Amino acid sequence: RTRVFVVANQKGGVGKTTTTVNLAAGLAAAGATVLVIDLDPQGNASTALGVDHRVGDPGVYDVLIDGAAIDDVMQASPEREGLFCLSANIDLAGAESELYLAVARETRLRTALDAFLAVAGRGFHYVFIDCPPSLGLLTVNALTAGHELLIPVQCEYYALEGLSQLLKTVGEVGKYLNPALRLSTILLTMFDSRTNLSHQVAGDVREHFPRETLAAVIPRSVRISEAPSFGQTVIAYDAGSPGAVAYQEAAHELAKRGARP
Amino acid sequence: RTRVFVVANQKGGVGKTTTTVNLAAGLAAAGATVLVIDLDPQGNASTALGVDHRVGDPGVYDVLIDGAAIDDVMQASPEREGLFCLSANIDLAGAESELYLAVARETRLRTALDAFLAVAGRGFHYVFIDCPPSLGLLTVNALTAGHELLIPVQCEYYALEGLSQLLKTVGEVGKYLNPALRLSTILLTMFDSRTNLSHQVAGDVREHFPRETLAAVIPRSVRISEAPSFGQTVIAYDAGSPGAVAYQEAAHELAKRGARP
Ligand SMILES: Nc1ncnc2c1ncn2[C@@H]1O[C@H](COP(=O)(O)OP(=O)(O)OP(=O)(O)O)[C@@H](O)[C@H]1O
Ligand SMILES: Nc1ncnc2c1ncn2[C@@H]1O[C@H](COP(=O)(O)OP(=O)(O)OP(=O)(O)O)[C@@H](O)[C@H]1O
Ligand SMILES: [Mg+2]
Ligand SMILES: [Mg+2]
Repeated sequence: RTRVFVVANQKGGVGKTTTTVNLAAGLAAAGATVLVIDLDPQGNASTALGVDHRVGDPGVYDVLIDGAAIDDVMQASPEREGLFCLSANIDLAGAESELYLAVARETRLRTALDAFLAVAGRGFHYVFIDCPPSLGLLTVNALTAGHELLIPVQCEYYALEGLSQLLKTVGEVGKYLNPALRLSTILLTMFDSRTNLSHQVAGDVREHFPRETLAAVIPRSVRISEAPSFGQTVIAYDAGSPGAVAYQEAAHELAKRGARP
Repeated sequence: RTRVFVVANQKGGVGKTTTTVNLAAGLAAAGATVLVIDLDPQGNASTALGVDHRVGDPGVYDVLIDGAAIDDVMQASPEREGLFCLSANIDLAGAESELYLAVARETRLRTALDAFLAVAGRGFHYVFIDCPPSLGLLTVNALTAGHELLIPVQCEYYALEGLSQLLKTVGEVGKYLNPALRLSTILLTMFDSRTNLSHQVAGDVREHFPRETLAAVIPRSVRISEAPSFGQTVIAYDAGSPGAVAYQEAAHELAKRGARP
């Protein structure tokens, strides 16, 4: 069964996109077939995976608004065999308003993803959905379509402030739209071992979420932030760098944990 | 005349809140009277300014939804004389949906702010509105109420991707809701002089926006990210640190430039 992860956190800049593309690449490097769905109108995940996403290019907007099939619009990432992307372009910025009064506004992505995984996507091992930094209809569509929630938490003070709001929304989606959804994974990102703050936040998060928080911690590393400017993930850009190694470890740990019953 | 800045960028984690509170504190330290309006449901600016913003505390939600007067709900920051905050709490997360079908949904903040500045707030020199990382109704309310747009740009690759979308929204608000609005200021944040990426992005931004981009550049500095955990701005937490000095310089430059005709 395909594991479908929703990568969400309404706090901005915590590493949602970076985590999505690098875990996907790490799993693909280990032989898995992986689809990344870019639900952020900025299209950062599409950029990092090196796929076209200019105005007019087919993408996730067409799936949500016009009912296009995922396999008709997704693209293979040039980076690596087994890595695919359903891209986002600027049209997606209007999707939330367009969905607001539309029929089945919360379940459009789930309908499309279920249809994809039943036939064309049967061979996919993982799907990662990269969310924008808000709890609007795009993120709700992702939470309705996903099986597991993965929350990147930046090792900074503000990191914990928004978690209760996120978990409240997750609870509501779980109750009314997707009872199977559960918080399975928390990944600590941008950890700077030289600062007390990083250690404090990491300690707090592990205390509150001991089972969910991965042992692997992603260090702050400039190679990670350089990679997207080459249209690559850090796994391809500099496989031996501390950031790439950490994401490979996290991918391995994620695979090993499996979807717990 | 009071200068009203909207601090916006839908890219997450670029330093909107950090810029808002530290410029406000820098200007207050120089003797100005400053109001910060926290429009982000996470309430990070309220936290950094040390004001209460638990569920049920009066705040900007009451202004937007119930028409409360700003001077009735704003609080003085304990940090320094002349520094005030109209706080945000978790209720604000529901405001965007509530506003969606409400009368005058885009102009509520402007109506309240104009009334405040006409009487109770006449002595205020600056207002800064901290926006969430999205271009929804909260940010539109801010763009409708503001006179000047200040965009923090993180010196990272993704920084430039979202700017065209932001400027498109600004153009639409300018055309239909607030012709006086203009992009007056761009501030480069989290600059790391050791990386090529930082220099490249800074160079790109100055080339595209030579007049708007401040000479002052904010370095990446751990003291900046520690300050909010003490409910302080970096100006109060560690005034001699590179981050505090840079924000003081930026505040000074902003004051000197004045609201150009
Ligand atoms: N471990 C890391 N070390 C250094 N830089 C990082 C790291 N992780 C992410 N970054 C950089 O930090 C910035 C924010 O990361 P990213 O864009 O992935 O966050 P996000 O949560 O997806 O942001 P948004 O809320 O806008 O969607 C990016 O410029 C990215 O390159
Ligand atoms: N110059 C800096 N040096 C080091 N850390 C910084 C700097 N500026 C901001 N930070 C830290 O980076 C993180 C993101 O900054 P901040 O929260 O101000 O961004 P934002 O744009 O307001 O985010 P959001 O999009 O979630 O509203 C915070 O943890 C903050 O403390
Ligand atoms: Mg992102
Ligand atoms: Mg903020």
